[in-house]
Amino acid sequence: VIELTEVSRYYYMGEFVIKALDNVNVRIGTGEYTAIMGPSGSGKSTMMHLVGCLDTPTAGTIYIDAEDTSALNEEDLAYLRNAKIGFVFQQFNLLAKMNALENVMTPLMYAGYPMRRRKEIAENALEQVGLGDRMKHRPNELSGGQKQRIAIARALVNDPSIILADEPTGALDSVTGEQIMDLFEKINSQGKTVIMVTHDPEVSGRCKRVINLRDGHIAEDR
Amino acid sequence: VIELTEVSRYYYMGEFVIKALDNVNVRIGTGEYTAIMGPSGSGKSTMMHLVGCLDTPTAGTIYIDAEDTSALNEEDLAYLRNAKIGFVFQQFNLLAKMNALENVMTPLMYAGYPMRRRKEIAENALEQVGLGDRMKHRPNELSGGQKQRIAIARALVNDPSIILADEPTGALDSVTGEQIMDLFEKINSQGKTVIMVTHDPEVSGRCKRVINLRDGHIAEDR
Ligand SMILES: Nc1ncnc2c1ncn2[C@@H]1O[C@H](COP(=O)(O)OP(=O)(O)OP(=O)(O)O)[C@@H](O)[C@H]1O
Ligand SMILES: Nc1ncnc2c1ncn2[C@@H]1O[C@H](COP(=O)(O)OP(=O)(O)OP(=O)(O)O)[C@@H](O)[C@H]1O
Ligand SMILES: [Mg+2]
Ligand SMILES: [Mg+2]
Repeated sequence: VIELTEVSRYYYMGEFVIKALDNVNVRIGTGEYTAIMGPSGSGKSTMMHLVGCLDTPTAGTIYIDAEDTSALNEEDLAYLRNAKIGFVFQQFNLLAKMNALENVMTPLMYAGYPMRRRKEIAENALEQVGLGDRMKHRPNELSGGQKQRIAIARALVNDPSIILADEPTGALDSVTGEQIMDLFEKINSQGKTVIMVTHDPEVSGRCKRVINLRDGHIAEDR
Repeated sequence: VIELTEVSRYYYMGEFVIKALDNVNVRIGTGEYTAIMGPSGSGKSTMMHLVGCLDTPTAGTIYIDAEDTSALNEEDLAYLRNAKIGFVFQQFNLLAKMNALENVMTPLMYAGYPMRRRKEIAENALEQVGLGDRMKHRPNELSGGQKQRIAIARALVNDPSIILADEPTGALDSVTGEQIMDLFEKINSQGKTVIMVTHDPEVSGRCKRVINLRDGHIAEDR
């Protein structure tokens, strides 16, 4: 369902070029449960942003469901990002002026649900991540792990077929982290494709496939 | 060197009160190497902010080096925060408009060093955390783990006697995380007091004392 063909992402800084990703080739099948690991700065978040259509490659092609993403118009891209793909950001990227419930409701506007239904779906999602009693809190009134869980709830709320999670348990204690991993496994068992960046071998140990990045290349894929 | 006596931190939200910390009593001696653990939302960051004099308690007293922090004037508090205490924030709190080097240099202005010396000290600190080749990058041009390491370098650059680190290896792979732990251990062996919030048992396993928080209380202290 996801295919990267000779994908590179370079950053040009004066006379230097930083090869965040360099000639990456990978295919991920529908319904797979894949972990992406690698040292800090090895290109994991860069790869996730490219797959999530939040960034465009310097070279190479990205296919989502057999479609070349560079050939899609703005409307189809928006559909991909909002309806088909759920993205949990490494830094959460919550909107500071909205509370938890409003943050989780934002992707539902795209799906066209009426207000009352959006509120219901979002409340459910927040209860699923254990934040039923924090719905009216704004991000700066929440702990790190609570913000992370709101980012997760928001990514899942549109029931997307592809979930891209950039270190989704990084700010969580082991018990809460376990609950979140159970949630991702349940979603994967429903046929969704789950790709998760993680530094935690406990997390990658539960994934069927582990891709290791190093300096912008795929070092290992097992 | 750090003492909390019946410290509480409450948040009043309409008709609710959230007891982020509730009647906490703890004494941490000079040169100790203490881990603080507990579930997401249990009050760890709240406790760190109170100890770091970045927040004031709703009740109770906080003593740093035997001084009651509520009795200090603005100048003495600024000295504490800038010179005596180094704080690594859970969300890094880097300044977006400055590059890595400038971010690490900011605490040195307080110490009154001339520009060239500040630059030198900051460059050293960045090399110590493996970011010698990222000095001119701004935070949005850096990976999550790179931002975390800049936050660490900035916290250590004034050679403070108390280091408060809120999940300092949360965004790091195990190898980079090990290097950072070695750095903290080296600092602790020089007599600095190190208090580290962590979810990682590998990290807390290296600390001589582990304090467990739960719902704003100390559940265990060993
Ligand atoms: N806008 C940018 N300009 C220049 N370099 C960048 C930019 N964004 C990222 N980089 C560099 O690209 C490399 C890969 O970054 P990326 O965020 O993908 O790493 P990562 O594997 O997610 O790391 P981490 O585990 O620390 O989050 C890093 O070395 C980073 O410094
Ligand atoms: N400004 C605020 N207003 C209301 N509640 C708050 C505020 N700040 C924090 N809280 C609440 O206080 C509790 C403790 O927060 P704290 O950030 O100390 O948790 P934590 O132990 O650091 O969690 P984590 O491991 O997730 O980072 C949380 O339940 C949080 O929702
Ligand atoms: Mg990353
Ligand atoms: Mg915290």
